[in-house]
Formats: sequence, C-alpha cells, structure tokens
Amino acid sequence: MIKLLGVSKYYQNKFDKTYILRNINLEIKEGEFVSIMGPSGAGKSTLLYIIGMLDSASEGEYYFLDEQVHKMKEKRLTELHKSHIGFVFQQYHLIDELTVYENIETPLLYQKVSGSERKGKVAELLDRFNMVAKKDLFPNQLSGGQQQLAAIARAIISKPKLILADEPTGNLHSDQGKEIMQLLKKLNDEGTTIIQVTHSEENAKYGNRIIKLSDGWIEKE
Amino acid sequence: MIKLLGVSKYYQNKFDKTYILRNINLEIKEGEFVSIMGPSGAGKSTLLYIIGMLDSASEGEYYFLDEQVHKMKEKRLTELHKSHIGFVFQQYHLIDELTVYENIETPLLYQKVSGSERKGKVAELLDRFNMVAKKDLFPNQLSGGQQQLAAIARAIISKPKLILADEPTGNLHSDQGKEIMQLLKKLNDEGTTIIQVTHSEENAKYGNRIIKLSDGWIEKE
Ligand SMILES: Nc1ncnc2c1ncn2[C@@H]1O[C@H](COP(=O)(O)OP(=O)(O)OP(=O)(O)O)[C@@H](O)[C@H]1O
Ligand SMILES: Nc1ncnc2c1ncn2[C@@H]1O[C@H](COP(=O)(O)OP(=O)(O)OP(=O)(O)O)[C@@H](O)[C@H]1O
Ligand SMILES: [Mg+2]
Ligand SMILES: [Mg+2]
Repeated sequence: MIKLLGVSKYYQNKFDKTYILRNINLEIKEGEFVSIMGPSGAGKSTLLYIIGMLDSASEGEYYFLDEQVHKMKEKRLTELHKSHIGFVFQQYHLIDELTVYENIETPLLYQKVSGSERKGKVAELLDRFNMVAKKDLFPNQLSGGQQQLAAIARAIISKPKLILADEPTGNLHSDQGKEIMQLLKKLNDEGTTIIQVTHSEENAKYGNRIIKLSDGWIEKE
Repeated sequence: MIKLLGVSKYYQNKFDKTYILRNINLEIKEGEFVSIMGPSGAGKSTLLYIIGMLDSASEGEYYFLDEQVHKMKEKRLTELHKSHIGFVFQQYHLIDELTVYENIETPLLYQKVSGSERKGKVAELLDRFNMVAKKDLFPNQLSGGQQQLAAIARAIISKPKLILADEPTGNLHSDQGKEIMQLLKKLNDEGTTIIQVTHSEENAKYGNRIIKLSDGWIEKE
C-alpha cells in the first residue's frame, strides 16, 4: 500500500541543511498495524506527515497504492488524503470555530453521505466516547483528553483505508487509553491499515510490527 | 502552603450550571510532592489552574501562604503567580513569536537577574535537555516532545517555590520521561513544592501523596 524509496527530508537554513529524515526505505502492506517508536526529535511526526500527504519529502519517491505521490499536484494530494486517510495529530488540531459535533462530522462532508446518516454516525461516536454532553461545546472548552478523543473520532468516522495516529493516547487515563487501542485493533481486524507513533511499549503490542526511528534513520528491523 | 476550603467551579450556560469542581477541601504543605490523578474531564487541569491563580473558583476560599487569594485583585494575583509559581501547561502554551531561548528566559525577566546571569541559566537548561541546537528555532519548528521540554525548562528556570505540572511527560519517550521525573524529585528534595497531574502510575510514585479526582470530587485519601 505504501512504498517509500530513498526518502529524505531536510530544512534549509542560511548556511546548511538540517536533515530530519535520511534515506528512508519502507514498505507497508494493506492491513498491517505498524508502531513507529523513537526518541523526541527522531522524525516520527515528520515521517507520518509525509505518508499522510500533508508534507512532501525533500528527496526520494513515495508510492501510495502504486501511484506516484511525489509527482502529484496539490489538488490530487488533498483529494487522496481526504478520501483515504484519517489523521490523529499529536496536537489534535481541532477547528476552534466549530463545535465538537461539527469537528467530528467534517470528514463526512467530503463524502456523499446524507444528513441523517451523518447525524447517526456522529451520535454513535459521541456516545461511544462518552462525549454527548460536550457536543455543542468548542475545543477550548474541553479537557486535554476530551480534545484527544474528539480528534480520534474525527479520524475514524469515515472509515478510511489508512489511519495515521500520532501518539493517540498521550493525554488519556490508562483505561481510556486501552479502550482506544482496542478500538484501533478492531478496525485493523476489519481491514484498516494503521500506523501509529507511540512512546508506549504497551500500545506497540497491539500492532504486528515495530519500526524504530532514531536521528532520521530507521534501525534494522 | 495551600489551603482550599469548600472550593467549587462551575460554568453557567443558558439554563443551568455545569459543575466542574465540587466542594474541594484540600491542604498541601510546603515541600510536599503531590500527584493528582483521575479520568479525563475530572477537573484536574481546572484545579491546577485555580491553585496556580490562573483562574478563580466560583465558590469557596483559597489561602496561599496564609494570604486570601479569593479576595485578591488581578494585579496582585499576577505578581504572586510570577514570583512564586512555575507552571507546565498540558498544552505547553509556548509563545509562538519568541524563540526557544526567549521562551525559556521569560520568567527571569520578572526577577532582578543580570543579562549574563540569565544567559548562563538558559544555557545550562538548554544543554541539560539537549536542546542547544534548537535555541533559535520557534515553537512550531519543534517536535512535540521538544515543546514539552521547553515548557518544563521555562517552568523551573527561576527556581519557583511551587511547581505545577500538568501531565509533564505525556509526549516524552520513557527514558526522557524518567529524566524529567528525577529532576522534579531532585527539586523537591531541595525544598520545592510540587503538584503534578498525571495519568501514569509510574510518575505518581515519585511523589509522596496521591489525590484522586473524579467528576469534580476528591475521593477519600
Ligand atoms: N521548520 C523546521 N526547521 C528546523 N527544524 C525543524 C523544523 N520543523 C521540524 N524540525 C525538526 O525536526 C525534528 C523532528 O521533528 P518531529 O516532529 O518529526 O519529531 P518526533 O520524532 O515526532 O518527536 P516527538 O516524539 O517529540 O514528537 C525536530 O528536531 C525538529 O526540531
Ligand atoms: N468553558 C467551559 N464550558 C463548559 N465546560 C467546560 C469549560 N471549560 C472546561 N469545561 C469542562 O470542564 C471539565 C474538566 O476539565 P479539565 O480540563 O479540568 O479536565 P481534566 O481532568 O484535566 O481532564 P484531562 O485528563 O482530559 O486533561 C471538562 O469536562 C470540560 O468539558
Ligand atoms: Mg512527534
Ligand atoms: Mg487536563
């Protein structure tokens, strides 16, 4: 499903390049559940952003379902991202001007889903995450963990083929964290490809493969 | 050092009050290292904000070093907060327009610390947290864990009497998380009062007392 060949990412400042990712070669098949681990600053979020088409590599090739992502125009990238990918951001990035309900509903607006069907799906997730009482509040009125749950709900509601989750349980109590991991495992059993960045050995066990990133390099698996 | 008597916090919406904290009675002595635990939405961050004078209670009394906080004017609250308290926010709240160096240096600007002394203290923390290469970058150019480390550095640099840390290791690798907890323990051994909100049983062990918050109530200790 995903093929990265010789992918590098750097930032150019006045005098030199700061390499964040170096010569990444990575293949992930449909249906895998992969955990990316490594120290702070290793490049995990950067790698997830590139896979999720929210950023582009500085060098190398990226094939998504055999299409050449590194050659795509902005419009096609956005289309592909919206139709195939659900992303849980490390900093959530909920939209401040929309209510919790509207935030979670957003991905469904890009699909041809009827109003009543959207209502049912949002209601089901609000109920599952115990957030019904919060549906008309705005993100800044939620606790840290509630924002994380809303971000997760938004990422999974349209049943995307690929879920990218950047530290999805960092602000959750261990019981709630377990519930989220079990939910991801269930989606994976049903065919969803999942790539999570996690610092937790516990969370990594739900997947079937661990990729260790360090200083921009992938360590031998 | 801290005395909360009958403290409550609610938000008023059109028809009713949503109680976030209910009848909190809590005493914390100087030199304690307390961990506040509980599920998402329990009111932990809200309680920490009230203790840190960043928000006020709706009902009840708050005594800080025997002064009546609930009766203070804005100016006095800000003064007391800046001179006595270091706060690590759950969402970091670094200032986007300032570099990492400037963000960490900020608390020292409120003290009568010479320029060269400030430079030395910031340099020492940047080095300790392995962030020297990042000192001239802006917060949005840092990884999640690096932002958390910068937020921690800023909270401890002026050696405040009281450190309030809201989930200080949520985005850190376990080794880095341990380093931070050991650093807090060391500050506590040197006399700093520490109140942390944490979801981690592991982190709670560094303290000498656990307060369990649930639905706005403190459970019997
Ligand atoms: N615009 C930029 N300019 C310079 N360096 C940058 C920029 N953006 C990101 N970086 C650097 O990229 C590196 C990797 O960042 P990334 O967010 O991928 O780390 P990470 O592995 O996700 O870390 P964490 O576990 O802390 O979230 C960091 O060292 C960061 O400082
Ligand atoms: N302006 C507001 N209006 C209504 N409810 C609010 C507002 N601000 C906060 N709340 C509610 O206060 C409750 C407690 O929030 P708080 O941030 O203290 O929780 P928490 O215990 O820190 O949770 P977490 O572990 O997820 O960070 C939440 O249910 C939240 O929705
Ligand atoms: Mg990251
Ligand atoms: Mg909180």
